[in-house]
Amino acid sequence: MIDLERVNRVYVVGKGSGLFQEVIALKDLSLHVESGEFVAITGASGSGKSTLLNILGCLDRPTSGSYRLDGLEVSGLSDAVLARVRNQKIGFVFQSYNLLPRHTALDNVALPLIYSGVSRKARRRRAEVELERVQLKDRSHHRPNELSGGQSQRVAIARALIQNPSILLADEPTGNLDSRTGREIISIFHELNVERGVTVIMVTHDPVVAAAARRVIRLADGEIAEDLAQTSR
Amino acid sequence: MIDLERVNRVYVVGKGSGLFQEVIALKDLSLHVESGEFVAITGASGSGKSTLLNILGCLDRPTSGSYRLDGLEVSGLSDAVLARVRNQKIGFVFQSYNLLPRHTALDNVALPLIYSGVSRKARRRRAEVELERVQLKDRSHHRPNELSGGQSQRVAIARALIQNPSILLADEPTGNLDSRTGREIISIFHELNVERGVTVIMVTHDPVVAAAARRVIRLADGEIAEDLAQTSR
Ligand SMILES: Nc1ncnc2c1ncn2[C@@H]1O[C@H](COP(=O)(O)OP(=O)(O)OP(=O)(O)O)[C@@H](O)[C@H]1O
Ligand SMILES: Nc1ncnc2c1ncn2[C@@H]1O[C@H](COP(=O)(O)OP(=O)(O)OP(=O)(O)O)[C@@H](O)[C@H]1O
Ligand SMILES: [Mg+2]
Ligand SMILES: [Mg+2]
Repeated sequence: MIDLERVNRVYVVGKGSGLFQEVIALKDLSLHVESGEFVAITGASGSGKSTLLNILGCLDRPTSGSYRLDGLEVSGLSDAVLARVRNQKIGFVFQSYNLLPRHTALDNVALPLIYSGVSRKARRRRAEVELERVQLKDRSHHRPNELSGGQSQRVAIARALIQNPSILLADEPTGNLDSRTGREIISIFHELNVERGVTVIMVTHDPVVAAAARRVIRLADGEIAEDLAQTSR
Repeated sequence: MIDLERVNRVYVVGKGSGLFQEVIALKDLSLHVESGEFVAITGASGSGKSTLLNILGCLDRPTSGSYRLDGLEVSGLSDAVLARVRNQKIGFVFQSYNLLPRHTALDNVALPLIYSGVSRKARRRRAEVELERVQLKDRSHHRPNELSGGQSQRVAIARALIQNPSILLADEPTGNLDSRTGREIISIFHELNVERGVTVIMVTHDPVVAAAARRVIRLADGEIAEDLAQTSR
């Protein structure tokens, strides 16, 4: 269960010559998401979607305001505890994938399992299963610079899923995928949500993808402009 | 004018333990594009689109076959001459942007003009114009890690346009843009094509974006599966 209350996120940017500028990426944002929801976050480029998702994923902290995740106040946690919470509960698909460039697809997907102390043999086996699910079985030994854009994106997705997280946060998960491959990915998310109760929150620019969610939240200039329930298609 | 004849591109990938595998990314592909055309290249993830675009952009050489660009056989050119041809004729938008991480948006956009010996003052002025055109005037001093995904994409687009290239090659130019911003970018491409005769070849997964082109080429497994003229919408 996710509870953001009056969250602000201010970035400070150097303009050179000792000058600085503030960017208010999230403005007094409050949001409640129940366990098991399937939410799409939409909005113009620069409206604050990735900033919001990074805070939800415990990768960034609000400048002010509160974030309660399953009853725990995140701002009160040390970095070490936060990392453990993240590793156990959250699968995150980054907008720019963040794969390790000198490791194969297989090793990239298996990475989260190292932190949870899974044996090398079991990590390998589970990573193969996840890669097969996103149709990349025959690319498992390729490194990121030997993969197409959409293949890299799918490796990032497989890595987010390997720990069976209870919360899946995905930032533009189909941005580099053709429509058919994109639909396959969204049906994986849908299946996890419906069959295993995984909470799914995905940022997307694609109206077809947003239509698969049961709730669509539109951001504009760091605020929630719209929050609508819908029948998932 | 672009003439590919029986182009093959084979990648060799190490599988570990001294084993290697070949990936045939383009198979005996032939393609003729006249000056001033507006072409969309579509196809499944991994079908060879970026590989094709990189060869067209003189960023990669075919394993075999011929590429004549405005009558010049590209495979016969030295790397130095190839770089000059590229700088003078071609604007390239990369699927993963390839911005310089420690430089501002303004410096990234101005970069191609350094190679053509433009003065610092003129570079700055022209870069500001291009950034304004993609609605990023107030982000010019941000570095790539201080930009949203779609803002980085637009910086890459502005950089591709700053030299007034005669050929614009764009790899998924709207993948991280909301529909409205994406339409603004495509109308810039359309305007360049119609008013200045720029040859535009863009890879896209978005059927709405592909509809703006006058010719759509669909790749499948490294080959041209379909090549259709259409009325641009
Ligand atoms: N450097 C490389 N070494 C080995 N294989 C590669 C390399 N680059 C690409 N490939 C492989 O070649 C095939 C074509 O790649 P390419 O990047 O052209 O696909 P694409 O059509 O652009 O895909 P996407 O839509 O996902 O971006 C893919 O199957 C990919 O795994
Ligand atoms: N580290 C940073 N420093 C300064 N400003 C930043 C930083 N990161 C993001 N911003 C700014 O904050 C705003 C929101 O960024 P964010 O990445 O959340 O947007 P977004 O909605 O995900 O956009 P897109 O759809 O283009 O990915 C943008 O205007 C961006 O320029
Ligand atoms: Mg974003
Ligand atoms: Mg590609």
